[in-house]
Amino acid sequence: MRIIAIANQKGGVGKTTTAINLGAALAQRELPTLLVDVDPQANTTSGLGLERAAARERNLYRAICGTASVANLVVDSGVPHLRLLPSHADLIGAEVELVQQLARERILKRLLEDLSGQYRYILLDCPPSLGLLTVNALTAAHSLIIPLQCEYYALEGLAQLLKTVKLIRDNLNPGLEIEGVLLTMYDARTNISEQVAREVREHFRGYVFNTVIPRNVRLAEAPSHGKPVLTYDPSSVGSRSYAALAEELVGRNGAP
Amino acid sequence: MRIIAIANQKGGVGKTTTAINLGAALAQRELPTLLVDVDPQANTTSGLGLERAAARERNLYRAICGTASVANLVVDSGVPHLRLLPSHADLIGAEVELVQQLARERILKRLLEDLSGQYRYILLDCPPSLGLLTVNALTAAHSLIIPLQCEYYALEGLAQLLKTVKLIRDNLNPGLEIEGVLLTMYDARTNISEQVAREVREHFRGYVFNTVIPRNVRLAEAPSHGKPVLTYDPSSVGSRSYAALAEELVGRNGAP
Ligand SMILES: Nc1ncnc2c1ncn2[C@@H]1O[C@H](COP(=O)(O)OP(=O)(O)OP(=O)(O)O)[C@@H](O)[C@H]1O
Ligand SMILES: Nc1ncnc2c1ncn2[C@@H]1O[C@H](COP(=O)(O)OP(=O)(O)OP(=O)(O)O)[C@@H](O)[C@H]1O
Ligand SMILES: [Mg+2]
Ligand SMILES: [Mg+2]
Repeated sequence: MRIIAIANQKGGVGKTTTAINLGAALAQRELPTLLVDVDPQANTTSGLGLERAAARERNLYRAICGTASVANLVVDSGVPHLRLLPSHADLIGAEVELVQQLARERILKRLLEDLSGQYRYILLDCPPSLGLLTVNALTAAHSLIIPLQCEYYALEGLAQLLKTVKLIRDNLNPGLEIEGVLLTMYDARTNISEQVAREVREHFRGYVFNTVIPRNVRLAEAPSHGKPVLTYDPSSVGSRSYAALAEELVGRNGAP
Repeated sequence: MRIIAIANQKGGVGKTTTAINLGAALAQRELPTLLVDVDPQANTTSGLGLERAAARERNLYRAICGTASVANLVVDSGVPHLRLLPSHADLIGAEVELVQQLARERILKRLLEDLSGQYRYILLDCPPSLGLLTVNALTAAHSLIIPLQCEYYALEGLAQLLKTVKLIRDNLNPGLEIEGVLLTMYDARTNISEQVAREVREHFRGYVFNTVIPRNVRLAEAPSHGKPVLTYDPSSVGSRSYAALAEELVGRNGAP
């Protein structure tokens, strides 16, 4: 079982889009996959079509409070081999409530230990911040995928994220690896995309996925239908890119 | 003096782009304007070309800790009539440190009171979260601009943001008004943009700015040159849209 956090404090870079569609692409290869929505915005939850009322009953906040076990909170995603631990706005309270708790950074890690052996991959969709929820995800994870929008501000934030990763590695999770930087919303028609892609490959040689996710409107349309793009429009370039990403990822860790 | 928060917990919707370019457009009308970067990502700070070393010395965190007064921390932006109170990654610590403080939600409001009379507009660029920094901005502000990317997830988050605004209005800042919802990154070629724009205008009748900001690559290029788009490419559609937004805003509040 490999737990992968999908994190970047820069907002709107494609974290949720990567969690849902990489998850669906791994499931398509019949690798049992769990998505954990660690963001109080609950976009992974709504992007898979789960009703808000259902998410109010079964969500990560209930596990963090100890009112239910993770195994009882997981729901179907509508895609074979892909399951979901939903989020809900209640999770906003967790950031403040967790501050006082003992071993507050290891709560998610302990919760996921209950699941060992049931899944081949667990993907953690993180909120756009470096607060306690993201720290919990980075402490629970074996590795980290960093979606990076091919634009200026996204590049700026990378140094800060890598500092936080080093802090986590030194103090909480010595085994945390960087699975890779994933270039997203790449638009070959603009100079800015090309510039950022070149700079990232230069500075992070060896850490950048070969697969690049292009800007593709089908990726933005799919969540309004409550489906991954692989189900919504299997022939789209968005689908094919995430399938290629799953192939590259599995190729590295070795599928069963 | 009118203090306007630019907030939306959804990431990447154009908060920073609106703060910098609306600020520059107001300054172009010779209305003295201050930008306050309330986001630890410090994108407004880097988008105006301020070096990280300069921002380390002069930033909002120093004012929050009380080691310097706001008046001594404000710097030039490079644009006439536009000044900046920078941010720095140190501000990440403020969220946890402020939790224990008395009247922790009113700290920014008190700091900005020192400035009354020097500026016609103060714009607060918020981080992508509803934590203590955004709560401080909403408590200090007279009104709120909500940039809304014309996509599904951005629309989802609106209800949660309006709940938080009501909480702030009932408990901390009874005068907080909604200046308006600003549609951003509108792409007339895609159905999703049109769908979201129509839904927002239906549900929030009377609150949506007439000015719509189209997707325009010059807006994404300008920050890598450390300039607002109005300086980087004055004839671009991005520049003209933010100038139109400033005109619409000033028309409502009445310029001096
Ligand atoms: N490759 C792509 N092409 C086109 N649109 C995309 C692509 N990837 C993501 N999007 C759209 O861009 C927006 C931002 O993506 P997404 O919400 O996945 O980012 P995020 O990093 O999870 O945001 P947040 O920081 O708020 O959690 C969404 O509306 C999404 O549908
Ligand atoms: N109208 C537009 N057309 C094209 N690109 C845009 C537009 N508005 C913003 N951008 C670009 O989109 C990205 C996201 O915008 P921006 O960083 O301003 O959003 P934000 O809401 O401040 O993000 P965060 O949630 O991380 O603070 C940036 O790279 C920016 O340059
Ligand atoms: Mg997300
Ligand atoms: Mg911003």
